[in-house]
Amino acid sequence: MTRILAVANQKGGVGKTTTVINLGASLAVNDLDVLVLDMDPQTNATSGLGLEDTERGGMMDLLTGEATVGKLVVETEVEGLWAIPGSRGLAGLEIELASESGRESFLAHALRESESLNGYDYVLVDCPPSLGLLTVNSLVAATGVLLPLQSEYYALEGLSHLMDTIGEVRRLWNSDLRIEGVFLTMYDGRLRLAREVADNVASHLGESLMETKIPRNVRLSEAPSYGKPAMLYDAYCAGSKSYLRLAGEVMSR
Amino acid sequence: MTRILAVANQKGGVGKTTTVINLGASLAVNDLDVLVLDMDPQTNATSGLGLEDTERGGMMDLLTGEATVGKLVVETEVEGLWAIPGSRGLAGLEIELASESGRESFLAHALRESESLNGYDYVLVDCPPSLGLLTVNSLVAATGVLLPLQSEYYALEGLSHLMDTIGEVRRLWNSDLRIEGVFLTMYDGRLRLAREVADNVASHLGESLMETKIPRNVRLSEAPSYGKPAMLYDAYCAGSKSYLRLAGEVMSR
Ligand SMILES: Nc1ncnc2c1ncn2[C@@H]1O[C@H](COP(=O)(O)OP(=O)(O)OP(=O)(O)O)[C@@H](O)[C@H]1O
Ligand SMILES: Nc1ncnc2c1ncn2[C@@H]1O[C@H](COP(=O)(O)OP(=O)(O)OP(=O)(O)O)[C@@H](O)[C@H]1O
Ligand SMILES: [Mg+2]
Ligand SMILES: [Mg+2]
Repeated sequence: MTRILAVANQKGGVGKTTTVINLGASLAVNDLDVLVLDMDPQTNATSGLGLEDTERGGMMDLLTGEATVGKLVVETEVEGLWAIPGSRGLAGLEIELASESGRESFLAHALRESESLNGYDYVLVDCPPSLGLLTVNSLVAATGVLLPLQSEYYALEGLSHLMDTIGEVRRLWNSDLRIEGVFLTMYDGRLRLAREVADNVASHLGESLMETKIPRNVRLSEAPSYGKPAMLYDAYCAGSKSYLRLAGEVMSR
Repeated sequence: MTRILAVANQKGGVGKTTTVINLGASLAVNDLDVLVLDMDPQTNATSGLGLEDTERGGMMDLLTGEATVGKLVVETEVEGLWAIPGSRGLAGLEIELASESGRESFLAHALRESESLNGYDYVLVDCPPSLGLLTVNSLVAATGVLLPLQSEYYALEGLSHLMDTIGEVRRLWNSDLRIEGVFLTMYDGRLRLAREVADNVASHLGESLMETKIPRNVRLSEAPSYGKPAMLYDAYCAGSKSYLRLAGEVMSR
């Protein structure tokens, strides 16, 4: 059974895209077949994988039913890692779909059509920094949610709002949606703020908090300018190693 | 004439909220009267100033015409700095307003009603990480746009898209909208990536790039947990000083 994981958080800049790319690559090197879906109109996951975005092709064609997964999928530089490129035109979708009935289930329908997901062990969906229609579509289509949490005050503040939204989606549209885990990103143990956030989250979330902390590591932010996951740019850096550990944890949950 | 500055960038986590709060405080200590408007449903600018957000009061009442600026404004801990708290309900506004005519001008109308802005030298508008209706409303109402740019690859990649949107707003709804400036945030000169981004922006933007670079400084990220601008938390840190310099530059433009 394909696991569809939405990587979501309405707080901006917390490491959603970096997680989709590097967790995706780390799962693929474990001999798994992984598909990345770029649901963010910024199309950062697309360029971070060295692919071209489009105005209305790629994910837009998938959501509007113009084409199936099989027709849209492209290879990346990592064996076992495929992707459907993002569309800048997704930004207008919120308004275009606003009055359609079933507007929250476009992605779920597209993925259920045909045997599109046969053969993929994991699908990772990169969400935009909002709780609008694109993120809701991702949560409705997903089997689980991964929540990257930056070790900062504002990120912590937004967590309860995100959990409420996940609960609402589970109640209204997707009763099987489970929280795969929350994990800390850009973590620097030397900073008191980071340690405080970690303690706070551990006491509130218990089990849901994953063991792996993704450290702040400049190699993770350099890799996208080469269109590669960190493991192809610098496989021995702390960033690459931490995403391999995260992949291990995701596989064992 | 009141200067209305939208602080915008669809890329998440680049320092929009941190700029609105700390630039606002820095302008206020220069004996200016400043009003902060929190147009982000995350309401981070509201909590970062130690204020309470609401579900549908505050900015939502302003946009829907329920109340004027005079009725909604509250004091902050900084003399000369006022704010209208954010509303979590703004998240639903994109869909609620989608079919209304003039949906892009709700904020502009609200600010033009009555003498609401008399007495303020500056209005700073904190925008959400998207180019949707809330950001467009802010750009239509603004006299100028300030663009915080994180010294990272994805942030640089999104800049041209942001400039296109500003051009479109200028063409369709607000011909006086000018770019007040682009400035680097979370800048660490020891990192090659940061220097590369700085060089790249300088060669493309020339004049629009502001002299002041906001350094990465942990005190800026600690201050919001106390509900204070950095200058009330640690006035001598590099973060506070850099925002005072930025205020000097904004005042002289
Ligand atoms: N662990 C890390 N260490 C250092 N830099 C990181 C790390 N994770 C991400 N970054 C960098 O921080 C920035 C924000 O990360 P990213 O773009 O992945 O976040 P996001 O949540 O996808 O942002 P958005 O909300 O805009 O979609 C990027 O420039 C990225 O390269
Ligand atoms: N110069 C800086 N040095 C260190 N930390 C910073 C700096 N500027 C902002 N931060 C921290 O980085 C995070 C992102 O900043 P901020 O929330 O202001 O960005 P934003 O663009 O408003 O994000 P969003 O897109 O979610 O609205 C926050 O936790 C903030 O405290
Ligand atoms: Mg992203
Ligand atoms: Mg913000």
